[in-house]
Amino acid sequence: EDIVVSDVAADLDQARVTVTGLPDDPGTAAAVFGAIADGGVLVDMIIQNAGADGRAGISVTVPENDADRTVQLLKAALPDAGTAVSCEPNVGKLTVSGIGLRSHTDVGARVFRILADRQINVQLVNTSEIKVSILVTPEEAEIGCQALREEFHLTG
Amino acid sequence: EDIVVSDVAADLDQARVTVTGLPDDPGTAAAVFGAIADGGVLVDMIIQNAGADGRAGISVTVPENDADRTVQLLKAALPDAGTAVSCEPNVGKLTVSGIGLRSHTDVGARVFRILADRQINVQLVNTSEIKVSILVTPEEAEIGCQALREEFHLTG
Ligand SMILES: C[C@@H](O)[C@H](N)C(=O)O
Ligand SMILES: C[C@@H](O)[C@H](N)C(=O)O
Repeated sequence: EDIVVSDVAADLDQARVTVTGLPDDPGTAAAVFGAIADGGVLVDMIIQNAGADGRAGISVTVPENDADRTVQLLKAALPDAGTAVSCEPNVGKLTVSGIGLRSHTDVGARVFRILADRQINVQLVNTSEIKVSILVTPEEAEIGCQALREEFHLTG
Repeated sequence: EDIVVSDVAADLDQARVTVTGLPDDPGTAAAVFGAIADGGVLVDMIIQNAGADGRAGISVTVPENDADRTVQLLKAALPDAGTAVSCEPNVGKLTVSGIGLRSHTDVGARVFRILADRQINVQLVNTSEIKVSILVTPEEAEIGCQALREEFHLTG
């Protein structure tokens, strides 16, 4: 019954860099990722949510050691004064994977409920078919990982 | 050399539902996904970017036929007057997959450059290790899919 989730993992060595106020026009994302690629930084997660009032935000996660360089690369590539770069130098990434995320409506809700019950604030969410990744603090990632492994009977 | 990308696909039957102005506090995501799960709607993508001023936005993609129901479920579950639900009833999802996304800094930049060269606006982005999903209009998804398959020599 609980094979719906097969693994829960915590990655504690990432940083989040966010660019807000980007012009929501064709070519902006190409400029942002061109700058990061030219600098040789390997990004892990890329997140852009729907924009508003012609502006949008893009976040990336990178290895902690690349955070400052990514911030510099982006600041040098920003199109205009309306954009800003911010950095959370130390985040924890929780990744929950399993076929249940695809086929059971309640697995996602259970994941967020477990974190809420421990007063863990969800900073960012990113999914693919059978995986959901959630950014929290590194301490919360360890607590959340343990709690989620117990919820889905993965401990031991 | 171009085995870095193994597939490009377009899904034209999705809708995007976005909730903005959510309190960025523990428990909010659990309430949002609890409401969707109680309604029996299967979400495909979940995206939350970093919040600002104590508020955050969450987008989900659902089958087109579930768009109205998802909007109703979310409107009934919203915590306060500062939140709002919007819906894009017909989006196209482009998914590019391959090991190169993990190991080559320039594959992501190439993907966004190809779309920019065709004046395609990136509405939303979501990644996992070896996949990037990009929301555009359905017409742009068909054009983008063709162009990306050519760029990475996948055309049959
Ligand atoms: C914000 C950015 O993604 C923009 N919409 C683009 O297409 O490049
Ligand atoms: C916005 C929402 O994700 C909130 N931060 C939560 O933890 O539930």
